[in-house]
Amino acid sequence: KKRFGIIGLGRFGSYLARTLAEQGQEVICIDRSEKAVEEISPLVAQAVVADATKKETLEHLGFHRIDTAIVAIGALAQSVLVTLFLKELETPYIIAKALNEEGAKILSLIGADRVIIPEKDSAVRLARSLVMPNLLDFLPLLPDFYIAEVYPPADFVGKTLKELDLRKRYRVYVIGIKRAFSDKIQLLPPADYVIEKDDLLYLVGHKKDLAPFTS
Amino acid sequence: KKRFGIIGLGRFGSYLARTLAEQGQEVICIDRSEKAVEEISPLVAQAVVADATKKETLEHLGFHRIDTAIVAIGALAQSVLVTLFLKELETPYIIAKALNEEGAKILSLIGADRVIIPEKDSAVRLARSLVMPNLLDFLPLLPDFYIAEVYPPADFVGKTLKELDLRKRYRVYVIGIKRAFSDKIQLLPPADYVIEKDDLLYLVGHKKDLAPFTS
Ligand SMILES: Nc1ncnc2c1ncn2[C@@H]1O[C@H](COP(=O)(O)OP(=O)(O)OP(=O)(O)O)[C@@H](O)[C@H]1O
Ligand SMILES: Nc1ncnc2c1ncn2[C@@H]1O[C@H](COP(=O)(O)OP(=O)(O)OP(=O)(O)O)[C@@H](O)[C@H]1O
Repeated sequence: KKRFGIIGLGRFGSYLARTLAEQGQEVICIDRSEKAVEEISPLVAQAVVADATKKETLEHLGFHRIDTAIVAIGALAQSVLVTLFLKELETPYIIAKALNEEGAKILSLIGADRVIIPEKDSAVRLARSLVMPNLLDFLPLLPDFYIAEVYPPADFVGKTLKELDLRKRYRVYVIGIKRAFSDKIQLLPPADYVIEKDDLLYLVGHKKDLAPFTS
Repeated sequence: KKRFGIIGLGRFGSYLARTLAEQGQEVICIDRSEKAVEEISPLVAQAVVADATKKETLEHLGFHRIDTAIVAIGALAQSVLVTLFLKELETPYIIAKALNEEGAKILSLIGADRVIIPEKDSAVRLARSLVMPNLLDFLPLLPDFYIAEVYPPADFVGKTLKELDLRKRYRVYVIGIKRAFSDKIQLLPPADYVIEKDDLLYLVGHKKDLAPFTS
């Protein structure tokens, strides 16, 4: 169970807090709006009314001890400060929301490990589904079906895909393989492919069938 | 090439207009803000400053002749009116943006064929990638790799997957099959599965390899 800190309870931040809490994660939240904090409070571990651009506040509230922080504030002047302070508090992983590409660049330079533009991401996905209607986004179509990125179990090494017969024996399919020292993913590898120790396997299957490989 | 009408050039509407236009689609836009219209104008077929809650305006601007309309206005009072008018103008397909579940329900009842909550969708995706980090979202991982939902070509009917040898001969893989009159998708079907005429095949592969099946 990981500890998430969410700063900013606008629509994106609130939905994120809610979803993480529903999935059993420990979620602490900050927002300067009482209303926003009040609404999320019953659903999360902790929600506090505060100004996140005060570094001492972040420290007081334990933001130096969380695993992942998400800065869900659109206004760049604010999100840049908060991101800077989280970086200085040595937060292991910082995700920041941006309104546009320029903001995204700036937040990355300040120290965000990952930047998200929610409206852009969903607009791009929608555009793709409108222009290529029978090309589907994997996850909505097959809700518990995923791809897992895993190293092979020891007893797979040195065997061919055909020998391992993963589809029948494990109900997963190797959809791609990335060899060590390559950043190219070989898609739909042939049945006679021999698995090597440092290969990164991309397995497709039902969540429960992938679990033995990902734990 | 399809004709898209976008009403509301906030962040979501603007990114959508931009992306569709970049993909060679014909895009017409309405917004009551001059600034928003000015910014998108060089990139799309047509962009007009107007109040979309006037039904005659929508008709004048040709919204009764577009293929798909996207109402990208957050404010429910506005989006409900626009959706109603588009329905009355017999727009074939209406997508509406909502801020929350209640708005989404209302817009569906008014006549939206599909409702999107952009901030929620991206929050849910982010939450999933944070909680299950080696379970991946298909599309960002393998950018030109998709799933296509297609009926089988005539010469596939009556043959087994093994016989057809799709991976080797066509560079695609049948990841799932939905039989006629069933809404259950059989995932990772066995090699001896015999394809039937009304089966819906879910093929995974590179965009260029899927093209012959989807055109
Ligand atoms: N300095 C701050 N400290 C704490 N909370 C803040 C601060 N600045 C902004 N917020 C909060 O962050 C939330 C989101 O802010 P903002 O309006 O900038 O984002 P937004 O991009 O419009 O949000 P969304 O689109 O997700 O609804 C608001 O609830 C606001 O109260
Ligand atoms: N009646 C209307 N006619 C035309 N445009 C409108 C109308 N009402 C709102 N708009 C426009 O729709 C756009 C988006 O509006 P709104 O602020 O409600 O949505 P939003 O959800 O905050 O947008 P986003 O989050 O995508 O930035 C604005 O640019 C606004 O000018």
